Amino acid sequence: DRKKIRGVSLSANEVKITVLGVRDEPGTVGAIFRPLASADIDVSMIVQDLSRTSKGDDGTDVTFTVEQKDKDLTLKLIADAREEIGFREIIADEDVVRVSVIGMNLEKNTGMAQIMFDALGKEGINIQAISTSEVKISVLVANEFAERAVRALHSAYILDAR
Amino acid sequence: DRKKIRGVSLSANEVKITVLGVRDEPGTVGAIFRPLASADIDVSMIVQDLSRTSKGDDGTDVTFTVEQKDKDLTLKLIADAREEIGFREIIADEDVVRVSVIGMNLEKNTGMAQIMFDALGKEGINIQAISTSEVKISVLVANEFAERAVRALHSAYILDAR
Ligand SMILES: C[C@@H](O)[C@H](N)C(=O)O
Ligand SMILES: C[C@@H](O)[C@H](N)C(=O)O
Repeated sequence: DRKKIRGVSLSANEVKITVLGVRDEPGTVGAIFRPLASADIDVSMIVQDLSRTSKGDDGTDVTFTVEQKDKDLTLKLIADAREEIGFREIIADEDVVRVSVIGMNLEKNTGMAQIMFDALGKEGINIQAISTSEVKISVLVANEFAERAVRALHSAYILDAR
Repeated sequence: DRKKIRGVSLSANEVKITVLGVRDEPGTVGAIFRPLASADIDVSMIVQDLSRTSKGDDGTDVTFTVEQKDKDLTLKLIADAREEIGFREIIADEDVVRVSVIGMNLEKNTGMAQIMFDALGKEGINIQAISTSEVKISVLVANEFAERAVRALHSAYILDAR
């Protein structure tokens, strides 16, 4: 039932921000996003995949995306909050695009995610970040792969034939 | 407009699986989830927040959750695929619960995520993983915080008063 996937979307105006070595204690991500929320900066995707119990005490990493127009302010606000957040380094990567497959009841549907990953893998497209939900599976890939990714996913989910 | 959040959900039957030091090349996550999909193992949440360009060439990490009954088979299948995936270590953590706030149009709504993070931070609840989407913001926290997290979020989003 690849039919569960209704479409493929591309979000090309995003900048990937990764805060590395964040103090892995209660309150830290609140400290990252509070100034961004106050400044009305839209954050599209937030992913964190580890915590200190799995990685040791040198902090953990958090990735999120903002619109290109908000990149500089985002970096400034996070740098200003350095003491409160506690981080080692912050990276901004403009060379990303967010590719998503959209549907319903995707949670617990391992097969739907695997089709996406295999389709991109076969095209030699490296996946930089992953976030999943009931209605959407999103990955970040380099800009240069945007069109190839969309075509590969259309084909993998047999969207062209419908 | 905390009213955008309609409810808080708790998913307590989940085991957090983290594959550490995964070969950060095209096809790798496909190799992780293909055997799980074939074995009909439901995967609820998949998060990856880094890729080699931000972390160096020692691989990256991927976290996902499965039901407790599937823990042993999941570990076995991934160990069997070790050559194809290429990873350093795999960790299973049963002491987690997934807490989510549910609503609509949550993407790009930084304020809604920040309320959740601040509420948990104030309770001293450490966030182990984060995944966001248009309809749900999910975090993984230790089992012991399950009830406290739900109460704190109900209060933060003023859900009790409605
Ligand atoms: C790293 C970050 O998520 C931290 N654990 C927190 O709870 O805010
Ligand atoms: C780490 C993993 O996501 C890898 N980059 C892949 O594309 O499969």
